Amino acid sequence: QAILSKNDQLAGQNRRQFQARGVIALNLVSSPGSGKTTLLEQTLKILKTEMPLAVIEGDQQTMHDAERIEAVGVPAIQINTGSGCHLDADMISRAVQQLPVAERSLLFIENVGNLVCPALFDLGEECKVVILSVTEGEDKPQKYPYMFQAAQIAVITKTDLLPYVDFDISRAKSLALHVNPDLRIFELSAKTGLGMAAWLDWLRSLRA
Amino acid sequence: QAILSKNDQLAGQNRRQFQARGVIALNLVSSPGSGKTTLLEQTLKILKTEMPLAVIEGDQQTMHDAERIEAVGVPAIQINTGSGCHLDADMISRAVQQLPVAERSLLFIENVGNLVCPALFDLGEECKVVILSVTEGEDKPQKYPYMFQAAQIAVITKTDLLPYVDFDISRAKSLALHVNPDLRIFELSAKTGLGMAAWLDWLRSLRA
Ligand SMILES: Nc1nc2c(ncn2[C@@H]2O[C@H](COP(=O)(O)OP(=O)(O)OP(=O)(O)O)[C@@H](O)[C@H]2O)c(=O)[nH]1
Ligand SMILES: Nc1nc2c(ncn2[C@@H]2O[C@H](COP(=O)(O)OP(=O)(O)OP(=O)(O)O)[C@@H](O)[C@H]2O)c(=O)[nH]1
Ligand SMILES: [Mg+2]
Ligand SMILES: [Mg+2]
Repeated sequence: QAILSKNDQLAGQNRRQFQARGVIALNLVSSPGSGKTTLLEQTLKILKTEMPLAVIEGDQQTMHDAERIEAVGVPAIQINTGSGCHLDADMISRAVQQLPVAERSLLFIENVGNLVCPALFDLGEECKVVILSVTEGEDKPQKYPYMFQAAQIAVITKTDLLPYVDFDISRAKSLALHVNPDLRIFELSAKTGLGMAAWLDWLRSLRA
Repeated sequence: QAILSKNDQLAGQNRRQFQARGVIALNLVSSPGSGKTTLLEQTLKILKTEMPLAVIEGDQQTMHDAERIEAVGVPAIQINTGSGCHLDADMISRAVQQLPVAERSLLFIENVGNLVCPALFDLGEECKVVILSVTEGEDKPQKYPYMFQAAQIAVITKTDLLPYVDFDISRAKSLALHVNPDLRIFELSAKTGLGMAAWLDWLRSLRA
């Protein structure tokens, strides 16, 4: 318990610093391989001509995801957690010091791929975005409810694969809303671009 | 650290009890939705006429997975971990007391969907089987190395989806072997049955 309350204090500090500079921080959480980095790549390619952007990447090992983001032309920093299963507020406050985060930036934090532990750790973000791919099965909101309750936004990804998998998208959405009635849900394919417009519009509205 | 060593003691007790009764326990670990329960359903349908079987299911919430196993006609017990992110040896020793595990059974333990935390917790199993679906991307062994190092077996699932995803199966295998040269790797689709024969033969060889 003491770990969480110390984390909450640091998260509060992060949040105040972000708000003072008009920085909107989003915490992207999902299972491993749900498509967080692919969604970011396609999102940043479009938004980078409209607003300042920055990315903090969290993984147990490798620099892969930060390198993919830098290849799009957006500043990114990689945090390696080792055997750790989530990012915490202290890691974020250190990372932000090494990253060029301009005023009124959209700051994306891609968490370690884990649908469990990151639900408990506030990073100081504006909101949590939980990403669920159509290949994982529609029962995840019921089986991993804490993450869907902790999030404000849900993005159902890889919808281009719907013809090939047994995934009932309306059931997945109603199960998610049952666990968290306030969730706003987007459906998209970062690969084909289908559904990206509504997601991009929502991101633009955050800085309005 | 004290938590792990207490867990290791209990795991040792479990292991001795399993060995004394000729029970082979396997710990199935993966990301959420990689196909653990589907693989179990198809495996048990075939093996249930050949040997005694039992299943311990681990999830944050719901009885779904145990119900799916019971529908196949194999005894199963569901452990709900709440906000907990992994099964531990104590949960297993309690569950085994409530489950009819016959002598020389194959006991499958389906862990909570999480590619991080379960790598650290010995349950008393004979070996860990890490499951990676082709929809998650081939870089998972590098990005989540601890789980691939802790496992003895890796199963690449959902190979029926290969025509529709960017997944280089030979690269995934070489990345996995780079992290753990002793891994034995199976490739299969529980949906179409492709590759299941080699997996079933390996399971049969455990009791020989
Ligand atoms: N068909 C399809 N595949 C996708 C889509 N988005 C991502 N993928 C694939 O899904 C796999 C994982 O994608 P990533 O973007 O690396 O996933 P991630 O959530 O960032 O993974 P981690 O950071 O390792 O947890 C890759 O093989 C991608 O090509 C999509 O919209 N459609
Ligand atoms: N195409 C295809 N889909 C599969 C296969 N195996 C499982 N699936 C699908 O993958 C999704 C998840 O399957 P599950 O078996 O519930 O996965 P799981 O690993 O047990 O999930 P959790 O217990 O929630 O972590 C479901 O939609 C299944 O239909 C397969 O071999 N091929
Ligand atoms: Mg990623
Ligand atoms: Mg399951």
